Order: sequence, then structure tokens, then C-alpha cells
Amino acid sequence: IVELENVKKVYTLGKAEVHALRGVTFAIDKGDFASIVGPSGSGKSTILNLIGCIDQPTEGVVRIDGTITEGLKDKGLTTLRHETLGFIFQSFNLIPVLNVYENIEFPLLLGKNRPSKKEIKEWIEFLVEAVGLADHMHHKSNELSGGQRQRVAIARALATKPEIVLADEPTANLDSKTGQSIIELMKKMNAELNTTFIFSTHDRTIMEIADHVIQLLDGLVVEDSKTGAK
Amino acid sequence: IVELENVKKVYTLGKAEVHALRGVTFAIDKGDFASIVGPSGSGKSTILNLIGCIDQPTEGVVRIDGTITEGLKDKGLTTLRHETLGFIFQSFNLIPVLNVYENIEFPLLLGKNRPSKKEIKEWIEFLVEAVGLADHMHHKSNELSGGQRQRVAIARALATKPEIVLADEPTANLDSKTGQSIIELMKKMNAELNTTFIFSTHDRTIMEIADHVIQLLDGLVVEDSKTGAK
Ligand SMILES: Nc1ncnc2c1ncn2[C@@H]1O[C@H](COP(=O)(O)OP(=O)(O)OP(=O)(O)O)[C@@H](O)[C@H]1O
Ligand SMILES: Nc1ncnc2c1ncn2[C@@H]1O[C@H](COP(=O)(O)OP(=O)(O)OP(=O)(O)O)[C@@H](O)[C@H]1O
Ligand SMILES: [Mg+2]
Ligand SMILES: [Mg+2]
Repeated sequence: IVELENVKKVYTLGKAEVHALRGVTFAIDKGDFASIVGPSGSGKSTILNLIGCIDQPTEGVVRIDGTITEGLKDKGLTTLRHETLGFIFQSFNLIPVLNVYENIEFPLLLGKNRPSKKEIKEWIEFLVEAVGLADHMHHKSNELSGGQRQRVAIARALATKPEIVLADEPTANLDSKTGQSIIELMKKMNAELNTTFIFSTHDRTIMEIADHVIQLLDGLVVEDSKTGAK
Repeated sequence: IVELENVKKVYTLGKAEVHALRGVTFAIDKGDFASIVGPSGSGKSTILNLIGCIDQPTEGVVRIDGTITEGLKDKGLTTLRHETLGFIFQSFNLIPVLNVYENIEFPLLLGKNRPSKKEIKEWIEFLVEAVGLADHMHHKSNELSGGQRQRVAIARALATKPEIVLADEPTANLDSKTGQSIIELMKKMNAELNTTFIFSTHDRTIMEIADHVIQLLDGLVVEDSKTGAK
């Protein structure tokens, strides 16, 4: 469902160049619970940003559902982002003036074929409960703890039940018990809806539960192991 | 060196109240490598913000070096913050337009008794190397990965060689190898300079290496164990 072919990404900073990705090739199948692992600065977020159509590769091809992302105009990218992808950003990117409920509801208001108001409310309340924020539903995102904000970002990405969820370090600010319950929620969506998950993570629990692990070092794939475990 | 006596913190949100801390009492001795642990939302950052004089308790007393923080005027708080404390924020709080070197140098320019320009340069270059960012010294903080930004925030807090370092989830965005080298750097400062470290963390490595662990649950201390290990 996602293919990268010899993808390179170079950031130009003044006269210097940072080669974030030096030729990355891998394929993720629909329904994979995949994890990209590697040291800080190795290129994990850059890969997720390219798959998320937030950025374009300097060289190489990124395909989603067979469509090359580079050929898409703004309108095509926006449709892809709203209808196929869910993104949990490493720095959350919540809307500070909206409360927990409104932040999660936001992507649901953008879609074309919207569920009924009642269905939306029940689904959001389920998600808020599932990520442990029922007591904070009407609190603004800048009135929450770091891990509480992260969980709002997680619920928001799952709200549209996307085909592919890109999760950048989703448990970094969570204690192991809270993190475990979030991973179980994602595993459940993966099992019931065949949602594809692509993580960037240092969390051992996610690495162990993943059925596809891609090891990154200094902008290159050094290992790509797909296990039979599903 | 730090004492909390029956400290309470209530956030008022409209008509609702959030009791972040419900009566917290503990003491940290000079040179402790202390870790505050607990679930997301249990009050860890709130405690560090009170010790860091960024916020005041609703009730109860916070003492640093015997001085009650509530009695201090702005000037006294600023002096305490610049001369005694170093703070690594959960969301880093870097200055985006400054580069790595300038962010770390910033607190050194604020102090009264400044070391020589040459000493400052050597010390910052040592810290940049020690946190693994030598290749990025002149890159702006918004041109870095999440974990790289976190390491700039760490180096900045250590730059003034403060008596007390408050570290809020300092390894959340780091892979275990990079995290380990950061913890070793801090352990070295703790051993050589008798710097007191107070962590808020979910990182097992820090919890295991700490000689004083304070367990927090829903705004209350449920365990406070100081081991002989030094
Ligand atoms: N600015 C604020 N306004 C209102 N409530 C707040 C604010 N900051 C924190 N809180 C609430 O106070 C409680 C404690 O927050 P705190 O940030 O101290 O938790 P924490 O232990 O650091 O959590 P995490 O591990 O998720 O960072 C939480 O329930 C949170 O919702
Ligand atoms: N906006 C940018 N401008 C310039 N260089 C960048 C930018 N974003 C990232 N980089 C560089 O590209 C490289 C890869 O960054 P990336 O964010 O993908 O790493 P990462 O694996 O996600 O790291 P972390 O685990 O610390 O989040 C890093 O060396 C970083 O300095
Ligand atoms: Mg990253
Ligand atoms: Mg916190």
C-alpha cells in the first residue's frame, strides 16, 4: 500500500546540505503493523513526512495505493491526506484554542461523506474514553499535560478511520501502562479494520509487537524484516 | 536542597477545577539523582514547574536552599532561576531563530560573573560534542529532528553548571543508545560537581540508576524511597 523506491531527501541549509535520506527502498503491505526504528536523526520523521505528503522527496519515488505522490497537485494531496491518511506528529500539532473533543472532531468535519452528528459524537466519546481523557474532554489542549496532549493527537488521527496511520513516536510522553493501552487500541483497529500502521519509534513494546521492522541508520535502510506474526 | 511541604496545585478552568497536586511532601538532598515517576497526568511536570519557580503552589510551601519560593519577588525568582537552576522542558522551549550553539550559549550571557569568551566557547563545544550534535552546531533549532532539539535543550540546561537541574522527560524522544550517553553525561556532572538532578520520567534506565525515587499517582506521593546507592 506504500512503496518507497531509492528515495533521497536533502535539506539545504545555506551552503551546507543535510542528507536526511540517502536512497531508501521498502514496501509496506496493507494491514502491516510496521515500525521504523533507528537513532535520533536517522531519518524516521522524514520518511513519515514523505509518506504523509507533507514533503516531497529530492529524488526517488513514493507511491501510495499505487499512485506516485510527486505527480499530485495540491488538490490531490489534500484528498489523499484527508481520506487515506491519519498522522500523529512527533510534536502533536494540536489546535491550542480548541478543546480535546473539538481537536478530535476537526478532521471529521473536513470529509465529504460525513457520518451523522449522533454517530460522530458517539465515536469521539468512545475515542476520548479509549485514550483515557474522559475527565478532560472539554479542556483546551494548552491546559493538558504533555502525555495528555499526545493522546489527543492519537485520537484525532484515528477519528477518520484512515486506511494508513502514520504514528511518529506516539508513546514518547506516556508511561508504560498508558502506552500499552494505546498500542492495544491501535492493534484492535489493525485487526478489525485492517488499518495499516507505520510507526517511527524507540518504544520496545511497539518494536516487539510489530510484524514488520525497518531499521534505519544515517538515512539508509540497514535491515527490513517482515515476520509472519500477524 | 529542595523541600516540598503539603504542596497543592489547583488549576481553575472556567467553573471546573483540576487538582494537579493534592498535598505533596518530600525532600531532595544536595547531590541526589532523583526521579519522579508516575502515569501521564499524575502531576510530575507541575512539581518541576513549582521547584523551577515558573509557577506558584495554591497551598503549601516550596523551599530551595532553605528559601521559601513564594516570598520571592520577580527579581529574586529570576536570580534563583539563572544562578541555581537549570531546566529541561518537556516541550524543549528552544529559541527557533537561534542555532544550536546560540541556544546553549544564551543562559551564559545572562549571568553576572561570566567566564571568558574563550572558556565559554570551549565549554559549549564540549557540550555540543557530548550530546552528539557536533555536525549540527550552526543549524537552527527548527532545522533539527525531535530528538536533536531535545538534546539542545539538555545542553542548554547544563551550560551554566547549575546547582539543581530539573529534567522533564529528557530522553522521551531519544533512542536508547543516545539516551544512555545523555544519562552518563548527567551522572558524571552529578559525581564531579555534586549537581542535584530531579527527573520526571518514564525511562526505565533513569529510574534504575536513580538513588531517590518518588512515585506519584493522581497528585499524591505514594512512595518515596531513597537508596544508599550513590
Ligand atoms: N495549564 C494547565 N491548566 C489546567 N490544567 C492543567 C494545566 N497543566 C496541567 N494540567 C492538569 O494537571 C494535571 C497534572 O499535569 P502534569 O503536566 O503535571 O502531569 P504529568 O505527570 O507531567 O503528565 P505527563 O507525563 O503526561 O507529562 C493533569 O491532569 C493536567 O490535565
Ligand atoms: N527542516 C529541516 N531542515 C534541515 N534539516 C533537517 C530538517 N528536519 C530534519 N533535518 C535533518 O535531517 C535528519 C533526519 O531528521 P529526522 O527528523 O527525520 O530524524 P528522526 O529519525 O526522526 O530523529 P528523532 O528520533 O530525533 O526524531 C537530521 O539530521 C536532521 O538534522
Ligand atoms: Mg523524529
Ligand atoms: Mg509532564
